[in-house]
Amino acid sequence: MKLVMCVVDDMDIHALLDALSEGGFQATKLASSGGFLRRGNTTLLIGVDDEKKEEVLQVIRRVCKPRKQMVPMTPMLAAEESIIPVDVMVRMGGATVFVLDVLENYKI
Amino acid sequence: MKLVMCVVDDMDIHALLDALSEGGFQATKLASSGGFLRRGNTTLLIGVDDEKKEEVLQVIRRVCKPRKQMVPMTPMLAAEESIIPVDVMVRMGGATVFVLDVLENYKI
Amino acid sequence: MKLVMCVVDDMDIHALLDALSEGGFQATKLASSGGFLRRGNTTLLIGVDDEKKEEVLQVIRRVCKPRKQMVPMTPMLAAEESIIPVDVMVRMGGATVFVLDVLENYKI
Ligand SMILES: Nc1ncnc2c1ncn2[C@@H]1O[C@@H]2COP(=O)(O)O[C@H]3[C@@H](O)[C@H](n4cnc5c(N)ncnc54)O[C@@H]3COP(=O)(O)O[C@H]2[C@H]1O
Ligand SMILES: Nc1ncnc2c1ncn2[C@@H]1O[C@@H]2COP(=O)(O)O[C@H]3[C@@H](O)[C@H](n4cnc5c(N)ncnc54)O[C@@H]3COP(=O)(O)O[C@H]2[C@H]1O
Ligand SMILES: Nc1ncnc2c1ncn2[C@@H]1O[C@@H]2COP(=O)(O)O[C@H]3[C@@H](O)[C@H](n4cnc5c(N)ncnc54)O[C@@H]3COP(=O)(O)O[C@H]2[C@H]1O
Repeated sequence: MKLVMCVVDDMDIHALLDALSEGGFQATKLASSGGFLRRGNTTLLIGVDDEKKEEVLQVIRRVCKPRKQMVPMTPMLAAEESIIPVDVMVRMGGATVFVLDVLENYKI
Repeated sequence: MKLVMCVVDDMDIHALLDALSEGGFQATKLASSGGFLRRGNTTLLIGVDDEKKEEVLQVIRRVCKPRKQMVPMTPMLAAEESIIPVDVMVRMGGATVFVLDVLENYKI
Repeated sequence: MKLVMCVVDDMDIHALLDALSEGGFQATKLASSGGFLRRGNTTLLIGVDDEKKEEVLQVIRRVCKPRKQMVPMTPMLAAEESIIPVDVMVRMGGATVFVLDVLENYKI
């Protein structure tokens, strides 16, 4: 079994959970937030049999479409005296995916 | 060390945390929700020495008893025109457990 | 790639996220709570290239300083009739860190 851990945009989460359920996949949803933008997002845990892992990745690719967006950032990390926001190009949508190996799994 | 990641029903979480503390195990609790029923549940992270992993699984088995329950589901995934709820037999209680390998661990 | 999963005190989280961003590291923040004290804390997920893992651990060590504190605990686990709180010496601050291996990772 593999554990697919993916961080997705809140706007895609309902469509993604529907698509996973339709495919017969089980998932657990954790509320999270991004370290950089400090905006809410969602982290999904999806335990999946090894031979079904590719299919889960395809569901995520199909539902979570990335796009680029200019976001005004107050330069928190820059020198204190400059408070004029700076536009930074960031990704919205899409998904950040980690696949971990599951040594043992149980339904108790 | 192993990381035991388990998803349990909210009704069992206090008894489970007490039983883990009593056994000398440490745990971190994350609020979560199920991908299918969209109901709140709890995900626990339990870092445990290799030789104690079986004991943690026994604590979970002792505290988290599964049962079956009929739940009316509005067929979200079915054809749109039918809004009559359908009874689906689902598991309540119990636990879904993943055991992951920890390469390194630190108490800073 | 490695997944650095660390549980830190809420008081250190802003400084830690700033220090990680400054170092060019990405992170996802999950609200969590401790199994023993039942107080809120924060669990961070940090996906990092293998050769940068040591640097992330240095950032955590630099920002999250542990200290010891006496905390009155009502002995939940002790015999029911005794309700006099008992002082227990616990760690505050610091970090509990797990390093997991990432088999595959994707930016979708
Ligand atoms: N130091 C920096 N300088 C300039 N731009 C920066 C930056 N750090 C992040 N960004 C940009 O901001 C977007 C949102 O990042 P955030 O950390 O809020 O939200 C992140 C974070 O919650 C998670 N994430 C991404 N990579 C991660 C990793 N390696 N480990 C843990 N979580 C990660 O996925 C969310 C979306 O990430 P994504 O890469 O698509 O999109 C990122 C990226 O385009
Ligand atoms: N497509 C489907 N068709 C019919 N019935 C379905 C179904 N998907 C789930 N169920 C049923 O509903 C119960 C609750 O699922 P939920 O996703 O809300 O809540 C789940 C989810 O949060 C987590 N979980 C279970 N398996 C997982 C996995 N492979 N990966 C990640 N999380 C999992 O554990 C909770 C309890 O799961 P459990 O298997 O005991 O019990 C499941 C199962 O009996
Ligand atoms: N049975 C017991 N008897 C006496 N004292 C006890 C105890 N269990 C915990 N403590 C003390 O209480 C502190 C807070 O634990 P808590 O579980 O609330 O909060 C924990 C928990 O959320 C997490 N954590 C620590 N070790 C973990 C592990 N092996 N697995 C999962 N989470 C862990 O990190 C937080 C801080 O842990 P840290 O070890 O620095 O500090 C611990 C420890 O000093």
